[in-house]
Formats: sequence, C-alpha cells, structure tokens
Amino acid sequence: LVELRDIRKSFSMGKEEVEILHGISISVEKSEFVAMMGPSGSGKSTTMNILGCLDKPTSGTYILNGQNINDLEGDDLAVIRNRTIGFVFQGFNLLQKTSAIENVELPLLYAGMPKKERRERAKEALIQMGLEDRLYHEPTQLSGGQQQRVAIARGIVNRAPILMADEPTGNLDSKTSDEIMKLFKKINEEDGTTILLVTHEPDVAAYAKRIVHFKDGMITSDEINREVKVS
Amino acid sequence: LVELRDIRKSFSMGKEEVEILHGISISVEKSEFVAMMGPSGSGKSTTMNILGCLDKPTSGTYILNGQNINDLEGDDLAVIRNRTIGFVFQGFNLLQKTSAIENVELPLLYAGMPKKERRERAKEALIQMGLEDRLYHEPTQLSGGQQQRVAIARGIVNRAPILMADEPTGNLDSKTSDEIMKLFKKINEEDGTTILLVTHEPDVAAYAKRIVHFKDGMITSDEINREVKVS
Ligand SMILES: Nc1ncnc2c1ncn2[C@@H]1O[C@H](COP(=O)(O)OP(=O)(O)OP(=O)(O)O)[C@@H](O)[C@H]1O
Ligand SMILES: Nc1ncnc2c1ncn2[C@@H]1O[C@H](COP(=O)(O)OP(=O)(O)OP(=O)(O)O)[C@@H](O)[C@H]1O
Ligand SMILES: [Mg+2]
Ligand SMILES: [Mg+2]
Repeated sequence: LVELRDIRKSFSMGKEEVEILHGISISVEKSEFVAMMGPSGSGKSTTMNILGCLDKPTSGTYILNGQNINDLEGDDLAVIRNRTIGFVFQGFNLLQKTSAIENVELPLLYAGMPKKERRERAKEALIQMGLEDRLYHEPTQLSGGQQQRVAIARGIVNRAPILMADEPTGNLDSKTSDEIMKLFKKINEEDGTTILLVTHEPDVAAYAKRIVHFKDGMITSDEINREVKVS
Repeated sequence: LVELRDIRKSFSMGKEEVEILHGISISVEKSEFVAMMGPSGSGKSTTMNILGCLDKPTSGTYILNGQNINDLEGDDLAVIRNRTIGFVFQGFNLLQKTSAIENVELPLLYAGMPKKERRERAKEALIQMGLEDRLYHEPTQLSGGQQQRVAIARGIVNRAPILMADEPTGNLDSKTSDEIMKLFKKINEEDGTTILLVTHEPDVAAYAKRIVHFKDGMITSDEINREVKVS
C-alpha cells in the first residue's frame, strides 16, 4: 500500500546542500500498524512529510496505493492526499483564530462534505478526544495537550485508509495517551486503517505490530513487535 | 522565594467568564527542585505563566523574591522577570526567521550584555544541548526535538536564579531527556538554581525533590519525592 524505495532528501542552507535522508526504503501493507522511533533529528518527521505527500524526496520513488507520487502535482496530489491520508503533525499546525471544531472540519471541507454533516463528524471526533466542552475554543484558548488532541481529531475525522501520526502523545499524560492509543488500535483492528506512527515513547510504540528504528537519516532496524500491547 | 496565595484565574470567552484556577497556593524555597504533574487541561501552564510573570492572576497574591508582583507593571515587571526567571515554554515560542543562536541570545540582549559575550554564552548553551551544528538554523529548519532544545537553551542561558520549564522533554527521546534532566540536576545542585518543572513523564519528575499534583485547576497533593533519582 505504501512503499518508499531508496528515498533521499536534501535541504539547501544558503549555498550548501545537506543530505538528511540517506536512502530510506520501507514497504507497508494494508492494515499494518507500524511505529517509527529514533533519536531527535534522525529524520522521522522528514520521512513522514514525504509519506504524507507534504514534501517531495530529492531522489528515490514513492508508490502510494499503486500510484507513483512523483508523477503527481498540485491539485491531483492534494486530492489523493485528502482521500488517502489522515495526518497528525508533530507541531499540530492548527489554524489560529479558528475554533477547534472548524479546524477539525477542514479535511471534510476539502472532501466536499456538506456543512451539516461536517459539523456532526467533527463534533463526534472531538468528543472521542474528550474535548466536548472545548469545541469553540481557538488554539490560544487551549492547553498544549488539548491542541494536540484537536490535531489528532483532525487526522482521524475523514476516516482515510491511512493514518500518519507524528508524535501524537508528546504533550499528553499517560492516561490520555493510553486512551488515544486504544482508539488507534480500535480503528486499526475494526476499520482496517493502516497506521504509521512516530513516537519517542516505548509505551506508545508497544501498541504497534512492527517497529522501525531510525538513526542519522537511515533505517537501522525494522522488526515485528513480539510484545504487542493487547490491552 | 516564590509564593502563590489563593491564586484564581478566569478567562473570558465571549460574554462568559470561565474560572480555570480555583485558589492555587504554593510556596517554594531557594534551590528547591519541584515537579508539577497533572492531566491535560488541569491548569499547569496557566499557573506557570503566572509564576513566570507572563500573565496576571484574576485574584490572589504572588510574592516573588520578597516583591508583590501585582504592584509591578510594564518595564519594571519585565526587568524583574528577565533578571530572576529563565522560562521554557511548552510550545517553544521561538522567533521565526531567526537563527537558533539569535533566539538564545534574546534574554542576554534584554539583560544588556555586549554582543561578543552574548554570542559566546548562547553558543555554549546550544553546545550543552547537543546543537553545535545547528547554531544558524531557523526554527523551520530544525526538528521538533531540536526546537525544544533551543527553547531550553534560551531558558538557561542567562543563569537566572529560577528556572521554570513547562514540559521541556515532550518531543525528546528518553536518552536526550535524561541528559537534559541531569543538566538540570547539576545546575540545581551546583549553582543553587531553583527549578519549577511541569512534566507528564514520571521518569522526568523522578529527578525532582518534591512533586505537586494538579487536577481541575486545584492542587491535590504536594509531597516530598521519596524516590529521587540519584543518577
Ligand atoms: N485564553 C483562554 N481562554 C479560555 N480558556 C483557556 C484559555 N487558556 C487556557 N484555557 C483553558 O484552561 C485550562 C487549563 O489550561 P492549561 O494550559 O493551564 O492546562 P495544562 O495543565 O497546561 O494542560 P496540558 O498538560 O495539556 O498542557 C484548559 O482547559 C484550557 O482550555
Ligand atoms: N528545512 C530544513 N533545512 C535544513 N535542515 C533541516 C530542515 N528540516 C529539517 N532539517 C534537519 O533534518 C534533520 C531531521 O529532521 P527531522 O525533523 O526529520 O527529525 P526527527 O527525527 O523528526 O526529530 P525529532 O524527534 O526531534 O522530531 C534535523 O537534523 C534537522 O535539523
Ligand atoms: Mg520530528
Ligand atoms: Mg500545558
């Protein structure tokens, strides 16, 4: 379903080119639940941004759902992304001066869903995140963990076949983290949603069925998780 | 050194007033190392913002270093804050389009330190954070954990008597978190820096000598940590 082959990514800093990803290859089947771990700066978010069609690799191939992503541009890419992927950003990326519910409605708006139905679905996703009394708060009126949960709600609201979450529990207490992970496990097992999750926390990675380790822009291990958290 | 008495804080949402802190009282002596924990939304950052002189309570008293903070305004408040407190924000609050080193120099600039010395000190703080090859990167050119470490460097660079850190390790892997906590422990024990730290992680709170629990805008427990992490 998701396949990266020898992905390299460089950024230009002034006149210099710095290579950050040195040939990342990974293949994920439908309904897998994969956790990605590794030290700060090892290339996890850079890889997630390529997987989420938010950034293009410098070289290498990305095949998503049978489609070579390098062949797509602009609107075509945006449509595929909206239909296929729910994305939770490490830095939340919520729209300022916009309520939680409107932030969560955004992917549904792009999908062409009518107003009444959008509002229903967004409300439901926020209730699942324990935020039913924060629907109309704007980001500056929310705690760090509440903002994080709005970002998660926005990532799951369109029920896309793939959920990509970049450190979704960094600002959450362990009880709330656990609840979020149980919900992810549920949508993976009941809806067949494929999940790619970046995390620093072993307790969170424990829910995944496969764990991929990053170091210095390369994948150093990719193994079945023999101690999957059952409940 | 730091004393809050019956602090209440309300926010206005449209025509409504919502009380978030319902009478917070806490007293911290010089060179203490206190961790504050509690569920998402329980009022930790709101309390930290009051302690950091970034926000005023709706009622109650804040005495900092013998001075009643309610009596101070504008520039006087800013001077006291700059001289007394190093603050690490939960959301980092780095200046965009500004390099890491310039971000870290900011508190020193306000303190009137000359350019050459500022640059030296900022560089040293960033090296302590493992960021010596990221000095000239801007926030968008840094990973989440690197941005967090720039925010921490900025909080410790002026070596103020009090360090207030709001969830400083949320985006860091456990090895880096541990290194940061050992550094905090060192500045607490060697320099006598008073540390107030908000965290969701028990492994991080373990370094503190006292743990305060928040729930629904109130302090529910405040106890000596009998299992302080020695090393
Ligand atoms: N400007 C505001 N207007 C209205 N409500 C606010 C505002 N700022 C914060 N709140 C509310 O105050 C409560 C406490 O927020 P605070 O940021 O102190 O929580 P916290 O304990 O730091 O949580 P977290 O662990 O998620 O960071 C939250 O429920 C939040 O929605
Ligand atoms: N636009 C950019 N220009 C230059 N360097 C960049 C840019 N974006 C990221 N980097 C560098 O790429 C490296 C990898 O960043 P990335 O965000 O992928 O790390 P990460 O594994 O997600 O780290 P973390 O766990 O801290 O979030 C970092 O060292 C970062 O400084
Ligand atoms: Mg990252
Ligand atoms: Mg907070």
